[in-house]
Amino acid sequence: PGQIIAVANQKGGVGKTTTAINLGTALAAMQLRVLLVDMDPQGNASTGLGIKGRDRKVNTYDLLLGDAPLETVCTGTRVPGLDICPANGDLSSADVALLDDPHRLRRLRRALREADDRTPRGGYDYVIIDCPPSLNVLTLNALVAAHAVLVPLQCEFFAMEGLTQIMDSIRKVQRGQNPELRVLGIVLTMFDRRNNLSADVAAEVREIYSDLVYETVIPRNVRLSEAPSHEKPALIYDPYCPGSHAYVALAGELRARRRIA
Amino acid sequence: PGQIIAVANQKGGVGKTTTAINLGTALAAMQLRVLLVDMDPQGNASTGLGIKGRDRKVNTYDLLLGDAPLETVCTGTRVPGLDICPANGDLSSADVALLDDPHRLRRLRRALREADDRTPRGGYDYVIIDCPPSLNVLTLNALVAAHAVLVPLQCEFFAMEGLTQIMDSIRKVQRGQNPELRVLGIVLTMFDRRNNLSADVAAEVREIYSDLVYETVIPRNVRLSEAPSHEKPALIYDPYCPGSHAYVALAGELRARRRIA
Ligand SMILES: Nc1ncnc2c1ncn2[C@@H]1O[C@H](COP(=O)(O)OP(=O)(O)OP(=O)(O)O)[C@@H](O)[C@H]1O
Ligand SMILES: Nc1ncnc2c1ncn2[C@@H]1O[C@H](COP(=O)(O)OP(=O)(O)OP(=O)(O)O)[C@@H](O)[C@H]1O
Ligand SMILES: [Mg+2]
Ligand SMILES: [Mg+2]
Repeated sequence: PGQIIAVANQKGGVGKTTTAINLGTALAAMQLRVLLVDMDPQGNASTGLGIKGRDRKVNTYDLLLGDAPLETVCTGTRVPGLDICPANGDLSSADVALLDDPHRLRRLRRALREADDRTPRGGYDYVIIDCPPSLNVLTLNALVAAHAVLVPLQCEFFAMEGLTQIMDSIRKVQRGQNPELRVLGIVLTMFDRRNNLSADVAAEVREIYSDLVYETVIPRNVRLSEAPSHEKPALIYDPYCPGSHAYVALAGELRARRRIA
Repeated sequence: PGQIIAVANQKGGVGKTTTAINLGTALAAMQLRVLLVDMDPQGNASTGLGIKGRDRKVNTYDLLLGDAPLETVCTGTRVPGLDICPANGDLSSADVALLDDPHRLRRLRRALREADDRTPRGGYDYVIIDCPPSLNVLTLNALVAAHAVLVPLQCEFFAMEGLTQIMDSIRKVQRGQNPELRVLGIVLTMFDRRNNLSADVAAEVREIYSDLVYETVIPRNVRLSEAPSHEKPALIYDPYCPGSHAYVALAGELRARRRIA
């Protein structure tokens, strides 16, 4: 396939889903073909793109269990060029269902690679995987399947503290099941100009992780949190808001960094 | 023991840890003896109360595995009357370690009840359990151990969508391993007067869940998110800020509701 990017951070509420939806939309707006894989039993990425409950009967859980191929599971969205593998609560049974499979962490990798074998060049330019807030079998499947991982980091103290845990998990996967996995970068989210905390966190993270931290910073912007209730990405709900601009810039920076890497 | 309250919601970043720390502190300030059990491998409640990594060698993981009794695991904090069972990354191995135990969901319940048998009246008035952002073995242990569950709800669209999932899980536990479990209430958090989204979400939740929703609303207040970097609850870091006032009011409402219940 094209580049498979996992959007992961075990800290909750840092902007994983908001980043997956809006980065995906911004890339699709550049005439790229994008697939969003919703790996969270909360199904927020699916909800944010307007996928109704009745249209998730076949979903990422079936993909992981090998009960349905990618072509059957994925469906179009109201964003041209952006497809999605939707998710619902079924996914929370994946832990138990895959227990006895020694290769349980490679299920998603296999499903994506097999789909690519069937349609090598007709596939997607980018596959973006939205992960749940934990380091469980779902997030590990995403890290094993991915070429690279993007870590959204809320500009808050607890989120900064949690950075070492996700970086440790990535290193473990690199040493084990996916040596080619690389860290695409850290994206600062919900940056609030009005308080010092955001600036302090941003400065500290840039000092420790330097070039890994993207130049593009996603500001705290209420339009980003209003958009899901309208079942649209912010880029469609309010294309001129600061949040949308930031995600378009993020897509640009991601593409530019790819050329350099 | 006294009343055991689980603070739970699988949606990430809704204010579970902030509520556990500051509600615990507000109850301790009323001369009540409070124990905070950190059930999250992120260990944010432990960090927010200044427990260093070297002081978490014995932690909630040992309590769950039965390797150490409550008296050995719990330790004092800088808040008079507030003890904590600290947590660290060890806890993320609990899933696998408890796999073969048919009673794996009752481990915390057993540890707390056994401690109470040893010191019936000398124990705690309140035990508050901070849960991770998932419905896994850790959160289920908390729901099986608890008398009641408090659900923090961020005033955002995705968080509101997720309310049915936590309510479903609570019902399953009530029908199964813990029939006495009751829903203490829903606490609206990060309410932002500046935008309509908070007001819309609050109105919708009050309409659906009516009396279950606490009168006390926790405002978005940067002092709440600054406090953990000083290793203090907001009630000590800045006792007069809107966030601290709200948590003191929450403790008052919780006590009053208990008399009525
Ligand atoms: N830059 C932003 N400005 C304002 N609100 C935001 C921003 N990014 C995300 N939000 C809102 O903050 C909340 C948390 O974001 P989101 O759900 O994307 O995080 P997450 O990491 O996917 O959460 P989870 O850990 O539960 O999966 C959501 O209600 C979202 O709408
Ligand atoms: N009322 C508030 N006003 C402003 N910031 C807040 C408020 N409540 C919590 N925060 C901040 O928002 C972030 C998320 O809160 P917190 O970590 O308590 O949520 P959580 O539900 O415990 O997250 P997780 O799902 O990762 O366990 C933290 O950085 C915290 O400091
Ligand atoms: Mg999410
Ligand atoms: Mg927490």
